[in-house]
Amino acid sequence: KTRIFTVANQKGGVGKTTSTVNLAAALAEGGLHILVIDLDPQGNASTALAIAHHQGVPDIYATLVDNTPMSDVVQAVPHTPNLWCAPATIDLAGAEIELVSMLARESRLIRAITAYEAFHTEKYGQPLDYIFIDCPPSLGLLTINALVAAREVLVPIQCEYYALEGLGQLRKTIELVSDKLNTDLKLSTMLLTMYDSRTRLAQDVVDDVKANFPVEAMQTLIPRSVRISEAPSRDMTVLGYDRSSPGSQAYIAAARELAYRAEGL
Amino acid sequence: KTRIFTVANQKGGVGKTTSTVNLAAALAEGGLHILVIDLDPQGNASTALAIAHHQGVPDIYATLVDNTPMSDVVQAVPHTPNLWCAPATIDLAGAEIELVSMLARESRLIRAITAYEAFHTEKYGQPLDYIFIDCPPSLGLLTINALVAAREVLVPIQCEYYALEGLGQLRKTIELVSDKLNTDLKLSTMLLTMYDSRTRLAQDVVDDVKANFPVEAMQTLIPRSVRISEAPSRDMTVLGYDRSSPGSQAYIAAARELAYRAEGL
Ligand SMILES: Nc1ncnc2c1ncn2[C@@H]1O[C@H](COP(=O)(O)OP(=O)(O)OP(=O)(O)O)[C@@H](O)[C@H]1O
Ligand SMILES: Nc1ncnc2c1ncn2[C@@H]1O[C@H](COP(=O)(O)OP(=O)(O)OP(=O)(O)O)[C@@H](O)[C@H]1O
Ligand SMILES: [Mg+2]
Ligand SMILES: [Mg+2]
Repeated sequence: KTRIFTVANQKGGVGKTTSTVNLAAALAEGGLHILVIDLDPQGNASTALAIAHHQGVPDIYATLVDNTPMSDVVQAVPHTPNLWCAPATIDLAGAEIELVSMLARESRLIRAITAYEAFHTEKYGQPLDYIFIDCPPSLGLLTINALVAAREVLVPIQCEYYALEGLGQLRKTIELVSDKLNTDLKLSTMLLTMYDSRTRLAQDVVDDVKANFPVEAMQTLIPRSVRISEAPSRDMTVLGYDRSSPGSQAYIAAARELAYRAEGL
Repeated sequence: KTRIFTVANQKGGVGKTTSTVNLAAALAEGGLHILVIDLDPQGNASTALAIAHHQGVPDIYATLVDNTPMSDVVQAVPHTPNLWCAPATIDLAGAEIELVSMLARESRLIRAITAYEAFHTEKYGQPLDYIFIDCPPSLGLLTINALVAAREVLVPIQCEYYALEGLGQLRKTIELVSDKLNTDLKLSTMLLTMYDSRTRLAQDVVDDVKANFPVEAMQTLIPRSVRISEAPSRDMTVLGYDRSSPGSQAYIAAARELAYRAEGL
């Protein structure tokens, strides 16, 4: 069964895009078929995967609002076998307001994904193994669509002071969606990012998260690493940019841990 | 005349809250009367200024949606003379959806600010010199309210690769607001944050921003500094936490530069 993750946290800059892109690349290396859906109007995931996403390129906005099939939007990621991406263009910035008054506004993405999964299996002779949906830093209708479409939520948590402040709100939103729109949905995974062993604060956040979320918190910590932040400027994931660096090795280990953790823990 | 800044950038984690809080504290030290309005449902600015903002505390949501006067919401910041804050509680998370169908939905904040300015001058015998509005990482109705209320926009820009990706969208939104809702509004200031001289990338972003925005870009760069990220965990601004640190000195210099730059450059 395809594992569908929504990568969400309304706190900004915590590593949602970075985690989506690097986990996807690491899993694709293992031969699994992976789709990344970019649901952030900034299009950072599309950029990091070197996918064209200037205005005019068919994108996830066209799928959500104009009912363009995802099969017309998804592009293969250059130089990375087994990895595909449905990009976001600047058009997506208008989607939240437009979706407010549309019919079935919360379930447009899940319907598009279900159709695409059948298309992918038909075309490539094997199903998608993972889908990662990269969300913007808010809990609006784009993130709601992602939560309705997914079975698991992966929450990146920056090892900084504000990290736990918004978690209550995020959990409440996930509970609301699983009550009313998607009973399968589960906050299954928390990934600690930008861990800087020089600061006491980072260790406090790690201890806090592991104490409050012993089951969901991943063992693998992602270190703060300049190579991770430089990789997108070379249109590469950190695996392609500097494979032996601590950041790349951490995402490879995290992908392996994710694969071993059973769904619906 | 009171200078009203909206601190906005829909890219997450770029230093909006950190810049709001530390610039405000530095200006207050100089004897100026400063108000910070927390418009982010996460309430990070309220936390950093040690302002109570648990559910039930009168907050900016009450002002925007229930017409509670801001004078009932604003609290003095402990241990910091001349600095006040209108906090955000978790209630604010519902505001964007609720505002969609309300009358004068874009101008609720400006009306509340105008009334509060008169109240402040009456009570303290001097007007507010600066108001900073800390925005969430999105361009929804909360940020629109802030753009309608302000005369200047201050955009923090992280010295990282994705920094320039969303700027087009932000400028477009500012132009729309200044066309239709607030002719005074001007993107007057760009502050480069988390500058890490170890990486080539940081210098590239600085050069890029200075080339594209020669007038708006501030000369002062804010360095990446652990002391800045640790300060909120002690309920202090970085000025209170470690005044002589490079981060604190940079915000003091930036506040001074901001004060010298004439409005409407
Ligand atoms: N482990 C890391 N070490 C160093 N830099 C990192 C790390 N992870 C992410 N970054 C950098 O931090 C910034 C924020 O990361 P990213 O954009 O992935 O966060 P995000 O949560 O997707 O942000 P947004 O809320 O805007 O969507 C980026 O410039 C990225 O390159
Ligand atoms: N100059 C700096 N050096 C080191 N850390 C910093 C610096 N500025 C901000 N930070 C840290 O980076 C993180 C993001 O900063 P901050 O929360 O101010 O950004 P923001 O733009 O307000 O985020 P959001 O988009 O969620 O509102 C915080 O943990 C903060 O402490
Ligand atoms: Mg992102
Ligand atoms: Mg903030």
